[in-house]
Amino acid sequence: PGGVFAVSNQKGGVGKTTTAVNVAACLAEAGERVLLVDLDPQANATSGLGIRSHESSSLDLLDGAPLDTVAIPTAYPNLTLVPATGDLAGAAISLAQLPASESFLAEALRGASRTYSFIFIDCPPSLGPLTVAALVAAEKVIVPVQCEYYALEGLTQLLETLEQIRRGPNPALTVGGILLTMVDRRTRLSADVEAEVRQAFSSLVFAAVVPRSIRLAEAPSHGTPINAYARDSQGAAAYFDVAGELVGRV
Amino acid sequence: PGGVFAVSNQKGGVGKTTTAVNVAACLAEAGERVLLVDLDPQANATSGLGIRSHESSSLDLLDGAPLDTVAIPTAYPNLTLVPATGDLAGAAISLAQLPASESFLAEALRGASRTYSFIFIDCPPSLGPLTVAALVAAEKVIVPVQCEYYALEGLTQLLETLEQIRRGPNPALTVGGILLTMVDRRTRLSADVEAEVRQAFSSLVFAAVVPRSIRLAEAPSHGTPINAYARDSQGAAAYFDVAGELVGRV
Ligand SMILES: Nc1ncnc2c1ncn2[C@@H]1O[C@H](COP(=O)(O)OP(=O)(O)OP(=O)(O)O)[C@@H](O)[C@H]1O
Ligand SMILES: Nc1ncnc2c1ncn2[C@@H]1O[C@H](COP(=O)(O)OP(=O)(O)OP(=O)(O)O)[C@@H](O)[C@H]1O
Ligand SMILES: [Mg+2]
Ligand SMILES: [Mg+2]
Repeated sequence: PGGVFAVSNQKGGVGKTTTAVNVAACLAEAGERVLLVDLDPQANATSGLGIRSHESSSLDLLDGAPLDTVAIPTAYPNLTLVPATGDLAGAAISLAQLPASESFLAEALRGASRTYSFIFIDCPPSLGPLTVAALVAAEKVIVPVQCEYYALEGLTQLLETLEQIRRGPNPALTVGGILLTMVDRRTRLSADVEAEVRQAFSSLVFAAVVPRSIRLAEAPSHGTPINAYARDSQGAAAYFDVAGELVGRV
Repeated sequence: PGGVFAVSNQKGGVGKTTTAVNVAACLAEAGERVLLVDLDPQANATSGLGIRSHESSSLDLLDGAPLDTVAIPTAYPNLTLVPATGDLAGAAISLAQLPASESFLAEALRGASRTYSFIFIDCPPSLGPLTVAALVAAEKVIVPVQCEYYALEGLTQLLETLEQIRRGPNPALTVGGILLTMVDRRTRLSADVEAEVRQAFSSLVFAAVVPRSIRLAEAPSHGTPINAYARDSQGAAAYFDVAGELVGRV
């Protein structure tokens, strides 16, 4: 099973990093060899796994550094990280100017599936050059969607971009799943958005949802994924469900 | 009083659009002539004000279109909008390649302070060319910060970028205020983040905070600002307070 997954949505704050970190951690705990690539200049996935200082980063892959010189172990068995750096923000500009630079990550990850059964790429909140590089490198895209109006609105724009990538540099790219996050079924808004997404996108939408759970928001300040921070929380249960469903979908 | 304010934070989903739309609407209701410029390809501020279709957009300002051919009235007296379009995403790439393009918005807004007492620019969740153009055009920056860990982490990176803009193309740029959003004083996380931000940034932080309020998340699906959607809600009271404090700060 497995594969290379971009976790992407240009809408900000929908749970991309939370999903990338926690699905990766749950699969690693289940014995899968997992690589998490942080491609966001904010480097939230890096700090969310408790990594403070590191020599190299995903930026070095742009200069052709081999993956195994950049990937570092985390405190969690089976979970390896390519950390990010703030300097990635500058790379977005230079990427836009280099020809065929959109495939730098695809090249860096070539052959990595022999070492890792699952590879996740945490994307920044945009459809710029860094996200394009992730979409070119990925086989599938996981799209977290917060159960609120603005996040719903952005879904169409994202799916159009995926279609362009499919027609262009990466014909193999498919939607691995749309994941509803920060679900609060007590509110009408959340229920309405969930109903609309399931109606519009039906089987593309994960059956599992991630409820709004304070433990998920607390875990990053401790630099730990949810299965290490609050194993018995609703948030942990949800991400174990998502990870299980993902294994079934691939 | 008044001035040109960029509403910016590269962290996604912290309440930039919600703050830009609602502070603009509250000031307009108080009789100030307000212009809201949507510079985000997601065009959330545009749909948040109920504007569905429009001929021109902030992208046309990049081609030198005069402001008064692009700015359109909204349903709310004293509130004028420069709508956004998804095509702005492509502009970010071409902006990066043109010399001195970072001042296209500053040029377009030259003289606009004779017509509008307050001008707000809603920025995308990045520190890329569109946000740089907004920071070059602005006199002050309003920084919404969600009371959660990842948002706190990003604050230092943002303030460093502001310093670079001040040393470079816009020496007059200052921080107009840091606004704590989605505050939920029942949770320890929110209280801890609030305490840390106030301690680190003291008088830069608005005394007024914006509580987490479902009405604020519902309003955009009705295309109305909070003072029109739920005038008696905590969310509306908070944004009237923020607007009032902003007038006092300028
Ligand atoms: N299910 C949840 N319940 C409660 N809080 C959550 C949940 N998922 C994410 N969060 C919190 O919401 C905020 C946004 O989530 P996150 O940073 O993962 O989104 P993102 O899409 O990666 O943001 P960005 O667009 O900035 O990259 C974070 O503070 C996170 O801790
Ligand atoms: N105080 C609040 N209480 C409850 N919900 C809020 C509040 N402020 C904003 N929201 C909701 O949270 C989500 C994120 O807010 P918003 O879109 O304004 O952030 P943003 O920083 O503009 O995001 P982006 O980075 O994508 O531009 C939206 O669904 C919005 O409706
Ligand atoms: Mg993120
Ligand atoms: Mg916004």
